Amino acid sequence: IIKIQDLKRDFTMGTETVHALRGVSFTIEEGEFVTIMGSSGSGKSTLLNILGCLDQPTSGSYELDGVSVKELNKNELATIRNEKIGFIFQSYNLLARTSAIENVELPLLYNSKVSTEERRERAIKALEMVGLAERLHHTPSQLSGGQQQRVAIARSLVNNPVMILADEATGNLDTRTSYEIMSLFQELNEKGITITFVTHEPDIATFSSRTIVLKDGNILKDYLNDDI
Amino acid sequence: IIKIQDLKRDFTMGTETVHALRGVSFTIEEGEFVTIMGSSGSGKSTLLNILGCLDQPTSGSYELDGVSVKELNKNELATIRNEKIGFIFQSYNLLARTSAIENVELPLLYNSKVSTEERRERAIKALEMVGLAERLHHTPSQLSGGQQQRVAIARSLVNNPVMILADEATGNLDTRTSYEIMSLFQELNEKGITITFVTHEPDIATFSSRTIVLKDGNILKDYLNDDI
Ligand SMILES: Nc1ncnc2c1ncn2[C@@H]1O[C@H](COP(=O)(O)OP(=O)(O)OP(=O)(O)O)[C@@H](O)[C@H]1O
Ligand SMILES: Nc1ncnc2c1ncn2[C@@H]1O[C@H](COP(=O)(O)OP(=O)(O)OP(=O)(O)O)[C@@H](O)[C@H]1O
Ligand SMILES: [Mg+2]
Ligand SMILES: [Mg+2]
Repeated sequence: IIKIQDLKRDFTMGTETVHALRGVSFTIEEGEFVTIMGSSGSGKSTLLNILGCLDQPTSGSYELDGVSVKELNKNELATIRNEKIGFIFQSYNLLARTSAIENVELPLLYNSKVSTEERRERAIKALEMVGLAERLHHTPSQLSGGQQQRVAIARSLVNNPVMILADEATGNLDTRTSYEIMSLFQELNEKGITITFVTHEPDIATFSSRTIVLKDGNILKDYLNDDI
Repeated sequence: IIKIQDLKRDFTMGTETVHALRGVSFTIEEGEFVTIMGSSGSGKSTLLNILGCLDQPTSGSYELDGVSVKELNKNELATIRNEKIGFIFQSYNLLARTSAIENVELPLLYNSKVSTEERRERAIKALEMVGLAERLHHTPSQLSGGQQQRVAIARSLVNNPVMILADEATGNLDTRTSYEIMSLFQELNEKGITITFVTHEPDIATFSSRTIVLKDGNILKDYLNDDI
């Protein structure tokens, strides 16, 4: 479902250039559950943003579900992001003045096939799945860090995406809550959803079937987790 | 240096009241290195915000360095926050339009005893200590999540505080970088700085000498780490 070939991404600021990705290649099959690890600054978020069609590479190719992403126009990219991909940002990107339930409903506002009642039901169900049934009407500043993170997770699920891209989705959660979220992701994966999960924590990586390790914008290792 | 007695903090939103802290009491001696753990929503940030003089309890007492914090006026609180306490926020609270070095210099702007040159030197040194010597002029959006977190850490150090309050300061860092940051905190602790560190990760807690566990706004356990 994902095929990247020699992906490069440079950030140029005046005279300085940061080579965030220096030629990354891999293929992810539909239904896989892959973990991406690597040290702070190794390029994980940059890679995930390209996979999520939020950013374009400087060079190299990205095929999503057989379609070359470079060929798509802005509207087609927006539709893919909204309907096919559930993205969980490292910094959540919640709307500050809206409640948890409204934040989670947001992706459904653009979906004309979903009625107002169904939108509310789906949002409530997603928040229940992450343990936030009692925080529906709190705004982000009225939520703990880990609760905000879980609102971001719930929001990524409401459009029934075929692929979830999660950037550190358990970074602010205690061990037990993290394991509950990872079990939820395993359940979604068993239903066929492809999951690409960035994490720093080795024991979180064990919930997936394969691990890709980045170092300074390159792939250091790419191995199946059963091999450990 | 810290003495809290029966601390309570309620958040009231309309008809709903959240009892974030339900009567918390402990004493932290000068020079201790304490870890606070607990599940998402158990009250850790609420507690830390009160200890950092950023929030007032609903009831109960807080003595900082022998002074009852309730008796202090706004200016005295601001001075304590700026000069005595280094606070690392769970969501960093960096200024979006300013570079890493300017963000780190910020607490020194209010310090009339520090010249412009010394301010710049201290900021550079703090950023070097967290491994960001090559990112001085990047703004937060030009930094990775873990790099932003480290800018927040560096900023907490520049005023040479007597006490550091860190809310999940390694949540977005890979294992090796986290251990480097924890060693840095151990070094600062050996110089006499009192450290109170909120974390979810048990192996990060082992860098401290004592662990306090919160559950639903109450203290569940309070033990010395050598006892484990
Ligand atoms: N301003 C607020 N208004 C209403 N409720 C709040 C507010 N701030 C926090 N809460 C609630 O108080 C409880 C404790 O929040 P707190 O941020 O202290 O948790 P925490 O232990 O830091 O969690 P985490 O590990 O997820 O960061 C949570 O259930 C949260 O929803
Ligand atoms: N917009 C930008 N402009 C300049 N440099 C950038 C920009 N975005 C990222 N970088 C740099 O590119 C490198 C990779 O960043 P990226 O966010 O992908 O790292 P990461 O692996 O996600 O790190 P972390 O684990 O800390 O979140 C970092 O060194 C960062 O400073
Ligand atoms: Mg990142
Ligand atoms: Mg918190």
